[in-house]
Amino acid sequence: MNQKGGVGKTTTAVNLSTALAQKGKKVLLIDLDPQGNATTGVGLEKNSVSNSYDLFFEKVQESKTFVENLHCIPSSKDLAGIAIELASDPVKNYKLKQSINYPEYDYIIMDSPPTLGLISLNILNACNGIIIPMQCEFYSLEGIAQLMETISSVRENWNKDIKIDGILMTMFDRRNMLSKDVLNEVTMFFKDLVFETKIPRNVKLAEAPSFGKPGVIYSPLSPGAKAYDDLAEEFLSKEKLN
Amino acid sequence: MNQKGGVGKTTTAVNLSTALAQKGKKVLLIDLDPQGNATTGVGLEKNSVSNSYDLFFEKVQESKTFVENLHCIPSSKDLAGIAIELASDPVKNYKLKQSINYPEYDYIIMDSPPTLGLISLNILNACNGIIIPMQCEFYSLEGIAQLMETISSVRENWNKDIKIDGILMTMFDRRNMLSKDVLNEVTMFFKDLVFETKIPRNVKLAEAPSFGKPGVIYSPLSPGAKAYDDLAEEFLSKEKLN
Ligand SMILES: Nc1ncnc2c1ncn2[C@@H]1O[C@H](COP(=O)(O)OP(=O)(O)OP(=O)(O)O)[C@@H](O)[C@H]1O
Ligand SMILES: Nc1ncnc2c1ncn2[C@@H]1O[C@H](COP(=O)(O)OP(=O)(O)OP(=O)(O)O)[C@@H](O)[C@H]1O
Ligand SMILES: [Mg+2]
Ligand SMILES: [Mg+2]
Repeated sequence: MNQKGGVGKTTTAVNLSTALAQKGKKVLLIDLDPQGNATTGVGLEKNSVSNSYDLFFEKVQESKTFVENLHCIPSSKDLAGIAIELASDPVKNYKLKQSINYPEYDYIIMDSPPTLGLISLNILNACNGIIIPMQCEFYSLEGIAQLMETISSVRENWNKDIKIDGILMTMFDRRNMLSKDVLNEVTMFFKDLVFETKIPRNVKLAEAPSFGKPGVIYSPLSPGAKAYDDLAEEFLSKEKLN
Repeated sequence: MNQKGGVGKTTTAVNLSTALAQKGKKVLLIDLDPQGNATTGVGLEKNSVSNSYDLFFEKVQESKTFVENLHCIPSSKDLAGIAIELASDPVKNYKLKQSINYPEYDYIIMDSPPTLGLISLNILNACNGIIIPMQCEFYSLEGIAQLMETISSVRENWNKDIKIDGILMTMFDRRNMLSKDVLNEVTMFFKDLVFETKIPRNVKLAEAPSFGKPGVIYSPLSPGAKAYDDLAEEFLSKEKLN
């Protein structure tokens, strides 16, 4: 989650869930962004019969993807109007928590839109861990304080179990000073909250969605794919420790 | 405007308004994104006394920037809750149109958040032209159809004068095929709606905000700054034709 746009939320959701599935974990990817990029990223159609808009009202049937062990609840453009539709619903902040009940999966990964509105609030109430992708650029630094504030107020008022799994530095370009400066600043401030694994800027990750495939499948030997595979390893070993 | 995140909306708003101001036009930049990146991009403080949140309720005093001919109405984090606050206001979609009355400026440029919610709807009702920044990447293509639908429904129901000034291709990297493929696809589909000027990927544009300066001032001879200067020329000559 991160309300800053274009930081790699979808690319992370798609590639981490695929890498975990390739390691034998049963994973459910839920696309909660009305743009539906994660849905396309795993080769599915948007606005299909049972989708993440319906999930605000009832439990829905998941769709299989072409990746073994990876299922998905695709996006719908109806999500764009959900905040207005539920404006007077007394449990509007808990709708996802009520219907997300899929015990057969090892991990459920939700891709969020670039806002801190009703959809993101529902995600924060329904989940137990958050990964914060952060582009190694200056504007990305600006939103972090606000995001941290929102997460701690959710923890105090609604969901005491929520924890930050880590901050993931994305689109890291070792050739430019800006990337290094931002990385240093974030690591100094957030210390071990920052994942060891850094995702490099790698065009293969940006090309993969045009083929309807996750980067780790489209170009498994690329630096971007390898980094997401490392992330999955690090994520699993961090889980064991907790 | 573009609901896809990270496509260069803020970078375009900041650099185009500065380039127009440098050509002697009186420009007002209004930051309507709760993240407040455009406010930082021109060296101002967010959440200051008169800000864009207040603009939903009354006309507010503009702030001077260090750029001659460029004034700004800075952002406020209170914007994040405006959709819920105005949910039952019968004129919630026209609030900005009612208070934006600054005839002394040649151009008013509004930076929008990465969503098609109440703030963006207010912008669409208050303005007469839209620039659509589009990253030369696959996921950016996905959101365009939805954005075009929203704009035409605003034109039919609320604001018949709204027109698309143009689609601006951003972060164009001539070295990679993906950039060229996306550019070709957009140009084939949207023809002369696409600005001739393309903004190259240029790290100087990403570095500038950390110094609180627009790219065209921080590094005026860089490819990114020159491109925004060309855009200002093209924008002015297109205005003359209409
Ligand atoms: N490590 C990377 N290297 C190169 N390109 C990347 C990388 N990660 C993501 N991208 C590309 O950058 C763009 C933004 O990434 P992505 O769409 O995943 O971000 P997001 O945070 O989900 O955006 P939004 O805020 O719109 O939801 C996409 O075109 C994607 O393909
Ligand atoms: N042409 C460019 N070359 C290199 N970097 C760029 C360019 N344009 C923008 N950037 C950088 O890319 C990131 C995204 O750009 P920007 O923040 O302007 O997009 P945005 O559409 O306003 O994002 P949001 O959806 O969060 O509002 C920023 O860190 C910015 O500095
Ligand atoms: Mg996304
Ligand atoms: Mg922006």
